[in-house]
Amino acid sequence: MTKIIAIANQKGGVGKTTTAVNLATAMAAIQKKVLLIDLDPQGNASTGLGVAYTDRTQGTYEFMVGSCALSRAIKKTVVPNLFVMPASEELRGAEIEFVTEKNREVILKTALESAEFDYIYIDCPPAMGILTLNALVAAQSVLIPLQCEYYALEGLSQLLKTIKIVNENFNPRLSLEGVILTMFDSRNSLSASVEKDVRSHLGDKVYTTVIPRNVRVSEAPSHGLPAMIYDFKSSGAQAYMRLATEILKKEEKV
Amino acid sequence: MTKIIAIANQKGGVGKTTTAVNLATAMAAIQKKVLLIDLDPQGNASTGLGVAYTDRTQGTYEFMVGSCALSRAIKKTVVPNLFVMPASEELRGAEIEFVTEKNREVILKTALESAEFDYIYIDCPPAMGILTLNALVAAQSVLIPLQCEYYALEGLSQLLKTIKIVNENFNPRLSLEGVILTMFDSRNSLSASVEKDVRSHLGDKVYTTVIPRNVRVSEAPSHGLPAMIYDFKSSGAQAYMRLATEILKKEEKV
Ligand SMILES: Nc1ncnc2c1ncn2[C@@H]1O[C@H](COP(=O)(O)OP(=O)(O)OP(=O)(O)O)[C@@H](O)[C@H]1O
Ligand SMILES: Nc1ncnc2c1ncn2[C@@H]1O[C@H](COP(=O)(O)OP(=O)(O)OP(=O)(O)O)[C@@H](O)[C@H]1O
Ligand SMILES: [Mg+2]
Ligand SMILES: [Mg+2]
Repeated sequence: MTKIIAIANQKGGVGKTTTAVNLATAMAAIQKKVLLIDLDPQGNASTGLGVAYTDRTQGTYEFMVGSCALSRAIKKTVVPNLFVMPASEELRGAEIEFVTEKNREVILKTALESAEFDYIYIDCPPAMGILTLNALVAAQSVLIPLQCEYYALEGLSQLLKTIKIVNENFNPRLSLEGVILTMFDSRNSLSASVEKDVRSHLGDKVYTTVIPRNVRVSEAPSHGLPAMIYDFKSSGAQAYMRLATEILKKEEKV
Repeated sequence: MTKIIAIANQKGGVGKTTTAVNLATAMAAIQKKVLLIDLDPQGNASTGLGVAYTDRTQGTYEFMVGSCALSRAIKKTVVPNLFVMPASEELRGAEIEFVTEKNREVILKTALESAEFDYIYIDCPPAMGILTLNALVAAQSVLIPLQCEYYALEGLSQLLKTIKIVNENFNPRLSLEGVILTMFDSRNSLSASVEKDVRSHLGDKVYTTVIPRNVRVSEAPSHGLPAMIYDFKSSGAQAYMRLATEILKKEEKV
């Protein structure tokens, strides 16, 4: 049974794409068959996995509107077992185009019905629009990257409310997969106070693993590589490996 | 004549709100009458200027749809000469609601016709949707905060294309006010290589002033204060003061 996980947070720059690319890579490294869907018109996940701009003409938009079969919309990556569905130029107009469609929130869910992977991760844009709604309806759970900053913390309660509304109105199986703290900077007290605040409110929904701020993680996309491949020994890559292990352990317990 | 400047970049987390709040404060400190419009449903600029959640019922959305006059939609802030139009809950639904309106891109421009300030800054959400389009149509120029990171650099050429399209189709007076480099980290080479790349492409459109990564800047919002007030001597606050001076010097030359 394919597990579909949306990686979402309407706050911008919190590490959605970085988490999507590196967690997907870590899971593929543990021999899971993984698809990463780039649902953000910015196409950062496509870049992070090295998809050339010329290879993005058939991707997420084309797959959603049915003009391209799954097998043609997905590309191999440098990572064995990891495939990516890139964001084409057309995805930019999708948000406005889909608003007036009849079943606008189930377009992605319907298209994915026959897809067979162990995990499908969906990298969402920084907004709570139709594209992110499609991801939340297609997914069984939501993984929330949370930057250890005040504005990011402020948006969390709104995001949890939105997930509850989607669960009640569109997708009764949608649950919170977990919250992963990102860009944790041990040199300043702000990170520590955000962590304390989130753990006190959400308890074991917050992963024990914390992703540190690590420049090697932000350098990797300029080489079209996940941090795991660019610099496996870096603190950021190692943290994503630990996250994958923690997620798998939690699944075994269920 | 009121100068209206949109602070926009579809990439998330690049410092739009932080630039809007601190530049607006710096201009107000130099005795300009300034309004900051929070056009992001997240309401971060409203938080950054200390507007309580209970004080946000009349704000940007209500002003745009005409259910609230300008004088009731704007609030005083701790900074003399600086006013803020907060983001109310209703703004969350505006993106989808406005898509089907007839003159959907000129709603904000029309509403602002009688507003009299020296500067109006508009803090935009991380997306290129109807709300950001309204800001680009209402504004005379766009100020682009650019985080010194690879994904942020990747989105810049797309953003410049979008500005050109808006200039040609909706707002012939729209120009690029400038690009401000944010969260510059002198400890790593990535920041320096992004700076070199941007200056070589855009020349004097990139401000000489660079905003350093400075934890005091990210602590300030938790106190509902601009960094300029929270810690005036901090490197971040001083950089925003220099930016305001540089912008005013450029205007005098014109
Ligand atoms: N652990 C980390 N250490 C250092 N830099 C990081 C880390 N995680 C992410 N970054 C950098 O921070 C920036 C924001 O991260 P990213 O783009 O993944 O966030 P996002 O939530 O996907 O943004 P958007 O809202 O635009 O989609 C990127 O430039 C990325 O390289
Ligand atoms: N110069 C700086 N030094 C340190 N932290 C900063 C700096 N500028 C911004 N930040 C922090 O980085 C985060 C992102 O900044 P900000 O929220 O202003 O970006 P944004 O572009 O408005 O994000 P969004 O796309 O969600 O609207 C915030 O937590 C902010 O406090
Ligand atoms: Mg992203
Ligand atoms: Mg913002």
